Amino acid sequence: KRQVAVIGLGRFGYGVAETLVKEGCEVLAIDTDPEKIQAISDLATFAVQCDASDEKALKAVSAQNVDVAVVSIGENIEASILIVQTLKEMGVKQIIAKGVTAQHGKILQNLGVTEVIFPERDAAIRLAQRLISPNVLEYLELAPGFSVEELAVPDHMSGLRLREAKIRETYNVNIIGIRKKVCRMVKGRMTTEEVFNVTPALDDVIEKGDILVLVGKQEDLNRLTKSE
Amino acid sequence: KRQVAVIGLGRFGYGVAETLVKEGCEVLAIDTDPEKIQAISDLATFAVQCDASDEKALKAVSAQNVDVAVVSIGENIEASILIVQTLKEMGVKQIIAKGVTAQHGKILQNLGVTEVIFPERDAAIRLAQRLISPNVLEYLELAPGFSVEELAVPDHMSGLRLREAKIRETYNVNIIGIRKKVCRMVKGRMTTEEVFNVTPALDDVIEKGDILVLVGKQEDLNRLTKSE
Ligand SMILES: Nc1ncnc2c1ncn2[C@@H]1O[C@H](COP(=O)(O)OP(=O)(O)OP(=O)(O)O)[C@@H](O)[C@H]1O
Ligand SMILES: Nc1ncnc2c1ncn2[C@@H]1O[C@H](COP(=O)(O)OP(=O)(O)OP(=O)(O)O)[C@@H](O)[C@H]1O
Repeated sequence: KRQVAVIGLGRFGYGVAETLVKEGCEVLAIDTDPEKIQAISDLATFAVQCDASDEKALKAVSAQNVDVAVVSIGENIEASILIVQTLKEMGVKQIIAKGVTAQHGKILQNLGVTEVIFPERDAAIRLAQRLISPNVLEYLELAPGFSVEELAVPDHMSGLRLREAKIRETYNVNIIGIRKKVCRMVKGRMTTEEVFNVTPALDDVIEKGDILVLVGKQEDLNRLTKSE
Repeated sequence: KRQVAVIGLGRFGYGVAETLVKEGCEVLAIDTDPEKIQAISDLATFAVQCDASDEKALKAVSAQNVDVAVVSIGENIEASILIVQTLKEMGVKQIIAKGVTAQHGKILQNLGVTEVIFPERDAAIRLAQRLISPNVLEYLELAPGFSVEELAVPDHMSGLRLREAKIRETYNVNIIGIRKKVCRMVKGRMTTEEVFNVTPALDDVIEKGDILVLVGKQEDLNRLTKSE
């Protein structure tokens, strides 16, 4: 089972620690703030209140033995940099650090972190993509220039078979799934449930209210999603 | 062209405003901090320094005319709530608000925002999923229980045709793409480039270093990604 140190229990760090614990990982949680340590102490394998830029403190909790360290310290860029440097010197193989600014990110890259994450910026770009194309419900860049997007079925395609909607021919994007809302009677009450068709066939009918899951080049997706 | 108000230019809000402007949207950027307004004034259609919880101030900049308002205020939960309430009363149809805590998010939902976003928490969950399955490079929940994951080709599959790797038969997941690194000579120098095969065929060969893009039920994906 993986051992992960999470240093800095802000909203990002806390979320990482909490999710890892739920999935059965061993988590060493470190923060200077006793309230944060208190909040996570029931969950974490080991929760320690200390200043992570202090190498003695990190050695005292065997931080060098973890598989991965996640450093999530925002306001104090200097602390973030010192902690990453210390972890590198201690031999921690995989270090993932939250970047606060582009420049902070460059410094972390130069120090040799495995990955810099910009959570707010990533979320901002994804939201902006969805606002630009109002029918796009979700967006993920799969590879440079290629994305997955979820698109609400446009009115003019409602009631057509996939074959008739000619999405692949017209726009050069693949439909990799269809999310349908299905009404069922459960114990005498009408409930709506979502069904995900992960192997869409050309004779499947798409209807208003369904969501198409598409993969393709960004410019091809844009031609489809922005024509709605 | 869509008109979007972005209120609160922290890392999330600023990212939204910047991306929207790059994509050609009209952005009304609002913040109390003159430095933030200065930073965005070259980009934004209209950048205003004011307290967004002041209804007169919002009316003075015609905030009620936007298609969407994004409220991204973190530290001051009260201000976030007041601003959302004011925008609702002004008739802004679509309001997207950043949530700071789960309870803050519930209050925003009860006020009738279109969507609450938890950028740090979303990024934390995605990172944690990738840490749990070390060969998973990307993760997106497509629909309840279904995800897209990007998986590095496991050693035992290297050199096999997709047909021989029997991924769909064994794990019940679809391969919707293959990311390959391709070496080319450009002007006498060796460069690596990534090529994305968005229509993988059963006779395509997968090799160590390639990345498979997979779609399926989370438990089926886990059987594959965690067996590596
Ligand atoms: N030297 C340090 N050693 C250990 N923990 C620290 C240190 N410096 C700061 N922290 C902790 O890191 C946590 C996150 O820091 P901060 O709130 O500055 O980051 P943030 O990026 O704004 O967080 P968020 O993820 O909520 O956006 C805080 O709980 C803080 O107590
Ligand atoms: N009443 C207000 N009216 C307008 N802007 C405000 C108001 N209150 C706070 N702001 C601005 O909102 C911005 C974001 O606020 P804050 O830094 O508290 O949020 P955050 O969630 O921590 O940000 P981040 O997105 O960086 O994580 C700041 O630039 C601040 O000046």
